[in-house]
Amino acid sequence: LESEKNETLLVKDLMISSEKVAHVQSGNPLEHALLVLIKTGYSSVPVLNSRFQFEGIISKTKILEESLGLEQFEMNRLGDISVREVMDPDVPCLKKNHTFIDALHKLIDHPFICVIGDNDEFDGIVTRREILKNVSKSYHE
Amino acid sequence: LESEKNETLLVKDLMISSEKVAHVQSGNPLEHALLVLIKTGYSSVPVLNSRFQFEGIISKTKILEESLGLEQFEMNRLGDISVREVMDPDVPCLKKNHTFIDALHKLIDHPFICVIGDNDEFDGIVTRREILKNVSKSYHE
Ligand SMILES: Nc1ncnc2c1ncn2[C@@H]1O[C@@H]2COP(=O)(O)O[C@H]3[C@@H](O)[C@H](n4cnc5c(N)ncnc54)O[C@@H]3COP(=O)(O)O[C@H]2[C@H]1O
Ligand SMILES: Nc1ncnc2c1ncn2[C@@H]1O[C@@H]2COP(=O)(O)O[C@H]3[C@@H](O)[C@H](n4cnc5c(N)ncnc54)O[C@@H]3COP(=O)(O)O[C@H]2[C@H]1O
Repeated sequence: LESEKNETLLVKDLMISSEKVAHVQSGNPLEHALLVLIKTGYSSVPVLNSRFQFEGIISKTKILEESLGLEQFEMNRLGDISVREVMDPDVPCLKKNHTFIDALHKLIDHPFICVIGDNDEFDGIVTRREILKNVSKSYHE
Repeated sequence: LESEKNETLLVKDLMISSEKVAHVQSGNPLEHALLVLIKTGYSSVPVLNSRFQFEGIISKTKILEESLGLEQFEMNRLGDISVREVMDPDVPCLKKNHTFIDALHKLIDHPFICVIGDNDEFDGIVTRREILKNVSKSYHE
């Protein structure tokens, strides 16, 4: 049965590997992060430290919230705040040897899940799109 | 088989109905739309006209692209541009009597799909989260 085939897939077979994943560095200012997010078109991306270890997730919403002043948008502030200060460090992650089902379960509440190694090294991401493609295949057989 | 149960679900059983969907009006300025997107936390929402008919989708990325000046962000422009001028009017939609499989297929490339009636009236949206919840249930039985 096709759905049984999916159940044997591992995260490492499903993930977009790190070199293809847009990210920002935790020490960079929000202004830089916002430009990366606009240029790549992504609503949120992983945050890594200078040793390429995973630290959290930064989104356009979070950055824009910081720019909201009393009367208007105050984009100048964004040069003075680092990504690390506003990123979300508290997100679920996966390991490369986790399963399709582990990924499916976590992707119910998150558009993508980061894959990290034993030393927090950033390996890649699993996206909802990848899971949905596999599920769609299993319904067509 | 659980996966067969999913195949009989219709879009009307899966959708978030219109009164629960955040949206903006096509005649409103981008500045208003951006505030709605930040306040609700959504990366993009449906655009409706004054008769509650579906017209397109507006995203934070699209609005922020409009604010990018030569040297910096120029948020003042956003008061002068209407949602209709920059929204994406060219998105796939579904009808209430379409199936789970129709929705699954369109959600491979879109985080949500708008559901519209015969007269373009806006009925609701189907989200990836809703499909993934159903798929996850079918793997646990
Ligand atoms: N440049 C592009 N080309 C084609 N389609 C695009 C696209 N940008 C966005 N999409 C479509 O929009 C969905 C939502 O993108 P979003 O940026 O909100 O949310 C994305 C983004 O936050 C992150 N993501 C995906 N690919 C990434 C990458 N290469 N680098 C960094 N983050 C990525 O994972 C989330 C879910 O991605 P997913 O593929 O499931 O779902 C994507 C994809 O179907
Ligand atoms: N306030 C909140 N509470 C709990 N979880 C939240 C949330 N805001 C976002 N999320 C989570 O983040 C995912 C991506 O949200 P995003 O805003 O990029 O993308 C959303 C948004 O563009 C749109 N959307 C979802 N619900 C909406 C609503 N009630 N009104 C308007 N647009 C909605 O559909 C896309 C996919 O939604 P989906 O539920 O599959 O996936 C959501 C959900 O899992």
